[in-house]
Order: sequence, then C-alpha cells, then structure tokens
Amino acid sequence: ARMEESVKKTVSEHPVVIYSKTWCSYSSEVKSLFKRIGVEPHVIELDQLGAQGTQLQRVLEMLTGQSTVPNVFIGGKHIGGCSDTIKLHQDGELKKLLSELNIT
Amino acid sequence: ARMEESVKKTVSEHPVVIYSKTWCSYSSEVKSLFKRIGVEPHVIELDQLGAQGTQLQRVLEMLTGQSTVPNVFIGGKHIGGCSDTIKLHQDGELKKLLSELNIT
Ligand SMILES: N[C@@H](CCC(=O)N[C@@H](CS)C(=O)NCC(=O)O)C(=O)O
Ligand SMILES: N[C@@H](CCC(=O)N[C@@H](CS)C(=O)NCC(=O)O)C(=O)O
Ligand code: FES
Repeated sequence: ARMEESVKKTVSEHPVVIYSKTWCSYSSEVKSLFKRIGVEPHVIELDQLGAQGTQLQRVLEMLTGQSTVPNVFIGGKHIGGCSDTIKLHQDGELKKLLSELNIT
Repeated sequence: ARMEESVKKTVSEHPVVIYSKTWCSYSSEVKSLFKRIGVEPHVIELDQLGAQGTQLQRVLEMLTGQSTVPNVFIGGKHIGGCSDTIKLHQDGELKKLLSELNIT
C-alpha cells in the first residue's frame, strides 16, 4: 500500500516517468527516445533498488497490468512499454500528447 | 579453461548459437529472427544456469570482447549482438552467410 502510494505520487509529480533497468536495451531505447525529443524523463532504475526494486515491479504490475520494463507513464497516465511508446511516436501521437500536457 | 573449451565446442557443433537471457527482449528478437528465416538456433539461456551462467558470460567476453547478450555465433564465427545480426539481415548478408555454410 505504501509503495502503491509512492508510485502514484511519483507519476503525478513528474510529467514523464520511466521504470527501467540499467542493463536493459529496451529501457535504454525508450530513455533516449524522450531525450531525443527534448524531454527529460524521471527514471527509476529498478535493478539498483535491490529487494525494493523487485517489490516495486510487482506493485507496478498490480497497478498497470504490466509486469515488464520499461514501464512508461506520461502525465500520470500509464502508456505501456518500449514498443507502445515507439509506436505512439511513429503515429505522431507522442509529441501531441506531450504538448497537450505542456511538457514540450 | 574448461568453460572456454565448452564454448568452442558448442559453437563448432551447431551452425547457429545464441547465448541469451529468457527475460531479454533483444534476445527474443534475435531468436525469432532466425526462426522467421527458417533456421533453428541452438540457444543457451544464461539466466537459467545460475552461477555457471555468470561465468559463461565472462568467458564469452574474454573470447569475443562482447560482454552483453544476445551473443550470436554462425558457423563457429562470432557475429555480434542483436543490432549486428539485424543489420546483417537488412543488408542481405545474413541469408548469404547461412547459405554459404549450407545452413539454409
Ligand atoms: N513489448 C514489451 C517487452 C517488455 C519486456 O519483455 N521486457 C523485459 C525486458 S526487455 C522484461 O521486463 N523482462 C522481465 C524482467 O526484466 O523482469 C516492450 O516493448 O516494452
Ligand atoms: N547493441 C547490443 C546491446 C546489447 C546489450 O546491451 N545487452 C544487454 C541486455 S539488452 C546486456 O547484456 N546487459 C547486461 C546483462 O544482461 O548482463 C545488441 O544489439 O545486442
Ligand atoms: S533486457 Fe535485453 S532488451 Fe531488455
């Protein structure tokens, strides 16, 4: 419950949040995508948080239905993973979403 | 030394060898690429081998200079990772290489 609250707080406080793992290329791809379009994401590296990271990943699955990384939130809303985010960008929807939220 | 020999044996006995991790999307991508072109790769899932897997990954780094997964061998020759293999395929070089070795 406390972790759940902490996730909700994090995604409401930062326009773009990525739950990631440092060794994961899909996570790297999505991090650099945002940087390429001029947005600085708030990144949480789950593998650097030990047991807490494992718990956090479980809480995210509970909240979003997604058990994998990267797990992306924009404007507090769950977006999905790497493929979802890239597809959104290819459809022109990502920039649209970010500008509607005055993120970029 | 024994693990080094085991790697050399494995890559000489199987036309396509992929050192992989079960949770890794880059590893999944390269495994499915080969299946798509009709080649059954010999896959070693490093994360399923416990401490041996960690050692194996170190030995591969020693042998190939590559510390990451997926680590791909064709005809006993070190090819590279996911991006390298995909690029080879996009250049038409992958199928060429496989047919030269009578793999497909
Ligand atoms: N299609 C998904 C794939 C997500 C996925 O399979 N992620 C892997 C890492 S690449 C994962 O979370 N594996 C389990 C883990 O690391 O706990 C995406 O584009 O994000
Ligand atoms: N560009 C390389 C990236 C390889 C890479 O960074 N692999 C990651 C997993 S996606 C890795 O091995 N991380 C360290 C580890 O898992 O031990 C490729 O295309 O294969
Ligand atoms: S761990 Fe390899 S792509 Fe995520």
